[in-house]
Amino acid sequence: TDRRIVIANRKGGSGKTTTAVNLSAALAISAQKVLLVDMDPQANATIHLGVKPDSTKSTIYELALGMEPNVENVVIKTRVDRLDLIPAAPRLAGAELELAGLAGRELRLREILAGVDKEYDYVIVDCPVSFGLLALNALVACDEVMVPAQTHHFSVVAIEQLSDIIDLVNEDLNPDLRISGIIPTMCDRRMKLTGTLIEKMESKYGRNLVRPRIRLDAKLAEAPSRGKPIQLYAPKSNGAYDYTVLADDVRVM
Amino acid sequence: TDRRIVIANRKGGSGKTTTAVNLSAALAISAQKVLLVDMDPQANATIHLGVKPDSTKSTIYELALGMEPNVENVVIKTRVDRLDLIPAAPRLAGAELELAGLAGRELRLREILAGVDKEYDYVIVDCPVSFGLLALNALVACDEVMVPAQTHHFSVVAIEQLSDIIDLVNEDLNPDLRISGIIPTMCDRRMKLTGTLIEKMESKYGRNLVRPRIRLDAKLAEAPSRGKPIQLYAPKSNGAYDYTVLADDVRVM
Ligand SMILES: Nc1ncnc2c1ncn2[C@@H]1O[C@H](COP(=O)(O)OP(=O)(O)OP(=O)(O)O)[C@@H](O)[C@H]1O
Ligand SMILES: Nc1ncnc2c1ncn2[C@@H]1O[C@H](COP(=O)(O)OP(=O)(O)OP(=O)(O)O)[C@@H](O)[C@H]1O
Ligand SMILES: [Mg+2]
Ligand SMILES: [Mg+2]
Repeated sequence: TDRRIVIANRKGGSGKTTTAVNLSAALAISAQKVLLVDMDPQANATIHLGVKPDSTKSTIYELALGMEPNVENVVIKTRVDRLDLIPAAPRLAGAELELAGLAGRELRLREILAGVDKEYDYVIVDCPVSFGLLALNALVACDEVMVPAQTHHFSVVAIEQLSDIIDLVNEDLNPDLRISGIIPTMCDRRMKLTGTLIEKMESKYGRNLVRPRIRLDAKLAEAPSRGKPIQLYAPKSNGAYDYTVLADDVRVM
Repeated sequence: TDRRIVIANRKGGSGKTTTAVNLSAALAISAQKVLLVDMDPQANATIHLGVKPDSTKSTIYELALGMEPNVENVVIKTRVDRLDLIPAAPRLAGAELELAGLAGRELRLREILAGVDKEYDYVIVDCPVSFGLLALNALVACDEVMVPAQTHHFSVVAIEQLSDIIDLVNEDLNPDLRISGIIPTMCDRRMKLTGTLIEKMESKYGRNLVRPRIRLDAKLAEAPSRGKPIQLYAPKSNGAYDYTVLADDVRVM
């Protein structure tokens, strides 16, 4: 069965893109066929994988607005075997307004993915931080939400707000959607706040929901400037190790 | 002359709220009269100053939509002498839609501030990360934009995008608006990326525009859970020191 996972968090800079890219790469390296979909007009995931957003003729924007009917014409192979990408670009920002008037505007991504579903073991969707039609499309198209969360004070409230949004989406658009994991990110052992926040998340959401943590590692912040996931940029780093551990955990869930 | 500074950056988690709160507190402690305006429905700045967003009857939302005509009924004194706050609350998210239909919808904050201008030396506005009517109101009401930016790869592109937005705002809504500072945040000396990115910002925007950097300090991340700015929570910390240096630099600009 293929799994469709949206990576979301209303708090900015919580590690969504870093997780979407590196978890996807780790899964692909462990022989899973993975499609990463960039739903953010800032196209950080696209850039992270070495694709220049302005150089791509067809992106999720053209697919969403129907100018490109064939998803095969948009999917790009990446430097990682078995990891494909549907890129984003700045013009995707226009889709928020342009989709607003269309019937079935929340179902665009679901319909696009129906065209490629059989080919992939995992579809991972990187969400923009602002909550609008693009983020809603991601929530409606997927079955699971994973929440990368910095172990800082504002993270808990952000998870609660996301949880409320998911309850609304469950009401009619997508009854099956649920949070399947909270991923503590940028964990710095020297900060006592890290331990405090992880305990808070475990007691609030249950230990089963809290996935293996990702440690703070400068290499994770450097990798995007090389257009590579951590596994290609710094395969022996803590960051590469942690995302491999996370991928193994995600696979046996 | 009073200065109105909006703290903005399209990249999430770049230190906007941490800067808005701690810079405001540092200015107030140095005998400036400061008004901090929270324009983010996530109300992080409000929470950071120890105010519970749900407990406030009147917030920027009521002012923006005219349900409360008097700004004096909304301004709250904070734990820091000379630092006042106009709080935000989750219901502010509704203003994006509700203001959309009104004439002069980008001028609401400018009009509100006209009612208190004389009383303050500084008005500092914390912006939401998503760009919508709330952020636009902040850009139209202020004269300067300061950009806290993590010294990571995606920050440079985010500053360029903000710069393009400011050019658009200059065309009719606010010809005087300009970026008056880029503040490198969460700087970790051990990361060579920090030095690289600061050099990039200096060569692109000029050394004069790059303000004193804020170092990574766990105390800055802990302070919000105590509802205090860094100067009250940990007055001897690097974080408190760095925001004092920044405030002194801002005052002599
Ligand atoms: N574990 C980590 N160690 C060090 N740096 C990290 C780590 N995870 C992410 N980063 C860096 O922190 C910054 C924020 O991470 P990222 O862009 O993944 O967050 P995001 O949630 O996608 O942000 P946005 O809300 O803007 O979409 C990036 O520059 C990234 O490279
Ligand atoms: N210099 C620093 N050292 C350590 N932690 C920091 C520092 N600056 C900010 N933080 C922490 O990093 C997180 C992100 O910072 P902050 O919330 O200020 O960013 P933001 O740009 O306002 O985010 P958003 O895009 O969600 O509004 C917060 O938990 C904050 O406490
Ligand atoms: Mg991102
Ligand atoms: Mg903020």
